[in-house]
Amino acid sequence: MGRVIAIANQKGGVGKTTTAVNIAASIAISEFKTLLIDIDPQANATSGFGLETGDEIENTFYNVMVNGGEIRDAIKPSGLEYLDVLPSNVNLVGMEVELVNMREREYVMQKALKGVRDQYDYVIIDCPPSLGLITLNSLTAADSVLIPVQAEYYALEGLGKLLNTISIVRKHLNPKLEIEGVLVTMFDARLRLATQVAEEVKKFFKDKVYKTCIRRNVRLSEAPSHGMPALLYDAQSIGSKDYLDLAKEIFERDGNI
Amino acid sequence: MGRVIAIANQKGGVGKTTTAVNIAASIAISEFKTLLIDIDPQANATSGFGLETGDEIENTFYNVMVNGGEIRDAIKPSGLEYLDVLPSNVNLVGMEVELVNMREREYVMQKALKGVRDQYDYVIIDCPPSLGLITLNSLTAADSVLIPVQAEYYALEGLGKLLNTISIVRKHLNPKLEIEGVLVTMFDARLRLATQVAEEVKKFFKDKVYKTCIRRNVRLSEAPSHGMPALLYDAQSIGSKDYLDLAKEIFERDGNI
Ligand SMILES: Nc1ncnc2c1ncn2[C@@H]1O[C@H](COP(=O)(O)OP(=O)(O)OP(=O)(O)O)[C@@H](O)[C@H]1O
Ligand SMILES: Nc1ncnc2c1ncn2[C@@H]1O[C@H](COP(=O)(O)OP(=O)(O)OP(=O)(O)O)[C@@H](O)[C@H]1O
Ligand SMILES: [Mg+2]
Ligand SMILES: [Mg+2]
Repeated sequence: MGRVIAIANQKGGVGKTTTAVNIAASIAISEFKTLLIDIDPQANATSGFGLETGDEIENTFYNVMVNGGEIRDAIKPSGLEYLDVLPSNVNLVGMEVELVNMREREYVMQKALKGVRDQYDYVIIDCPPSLGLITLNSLTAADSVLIPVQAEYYALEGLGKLLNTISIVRKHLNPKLEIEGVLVTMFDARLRLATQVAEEVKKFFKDKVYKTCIRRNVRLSEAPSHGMPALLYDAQSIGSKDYLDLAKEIFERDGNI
Repeated sequence: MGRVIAIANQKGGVGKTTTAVNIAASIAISEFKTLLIDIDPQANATSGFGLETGDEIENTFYNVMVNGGEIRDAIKPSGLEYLDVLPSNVNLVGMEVELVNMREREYVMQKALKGVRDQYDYVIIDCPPSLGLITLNSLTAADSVLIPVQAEYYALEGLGKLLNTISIVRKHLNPKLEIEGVLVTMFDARLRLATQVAEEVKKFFKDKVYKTCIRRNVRLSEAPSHGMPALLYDAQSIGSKDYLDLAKEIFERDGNI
């Protein structure tokens, strides 16, 4: 039975997509069957694998969510053997407004995923930078949420609101929702601010914080322009190694070693 | 008659708030009367000036937009003589849903600003990372939009969609909306990727791109933790100087020198 992990944080630019793309690739390379879902209308995770976002509605996740289409038709190969991708689609922009008037609007994704959960070991969902209905749907469908936190001051500010939202979802929509872990991203050890923020995060989240911290590494931001995760673009890079370490830590917590 | 400039880009973490806070301060220091409006529920621009976001509804912009309250009651001093701030408020999170069912929902902010536009030379609006109703309201109320673009690959991807939205707003909601300018942010000249992205931006936007480019500078990300813009935190910093140069460029384009 696949574990569904949402990558969420309403603060913009904290490394949600970079984490979704690279953790999905690192899990797949360890031969666990993985599905990456890009539910952000910006479609960055989709282009992070060199896939088209397309503007027709047929065979897209939008079609699955809004018109009850088959999820199997929307899934595309990633170029990595054990990894499939459910690409984003420009129509997703209108999804929040469409969802507002649907019955059980927070459960639409949970229902859509019923058909595929047992075909994957891990399902990773990349969320947009907001706490709107798309992110609420992802948190309701997920078993746990992985929270990337950029090593910057503004990134600390939104954490309280995110935790509030998670406990509201747990209380009313998805009682099993846990925090998978908190990941410090874009960490530059030369900056005092980065060390201070990382310490604050550890004080606040204690053992929920991964021992692995993703260091700032230009290879991570170059890889998407080549349409591939860091481990295919430059396997020897710091960025690629950090995400492989993160995957190892996730497996250890799951007893998958 | 005040010029209203929205700082917008749906891509997260590209420097919208850092630009809004520091350009507002740089304009005010040149003795032009300035109002900074924080319409992002994250309230980063509000804390960038050390102000409280508060959770009561009285005397907030939410109250002005949803209940027709007086905008004058929601404006707070910033600590800089010629700069006032209209702080964000936690209730703004619910604003998008409230707006969906209001009459003329895209014009609510335009109407709310009627009472104050002529008391300021410049009104700066910090937008959230989305193209939802809050950002649409800001683009409808604005004379022009300043687009920060982070010197990163993913930041290039969303520009087409943002330009689409701007032309839709110009066609149906606000015929006078112009592009104030495109600002390259977090530029690190040592990285090939940054130079490549900056060149793409110049090719795409031509003379709309400011000559001033905001360099990556840790003082800009330290300043918000002290509740002040960079020019008060460290006036000699690269970040502070870059934003003063940007203000000068804006004045030259306006003939305000
Ligand atoms: N560890 C890292 N080192 C260097 N650059 C990074 C790192 N992580 C992410 N980046 C870059 O920082 C930018 C922001 O990251 P990303 O787009 O993954 O964040 P996000 O949270 O998904 O943003 P959004 O809120 O828009 O969805 C991207 O250009 C990305 O390439
Ligand atoms: N020129 C710069 N040099 C160094 N750090 C910067 C610079 N500009 C912005 N930052 C930092 O990068 C992070 C993202 O910037 P900021 O929060 O202003 O972006 P934003 O577009 O407003 O994000 P959001 O999409 O969440 O509203 C912040 O932590 C900020 O302090
Ligand atoms: Mg993203
Ligand atoms: Mg912001």
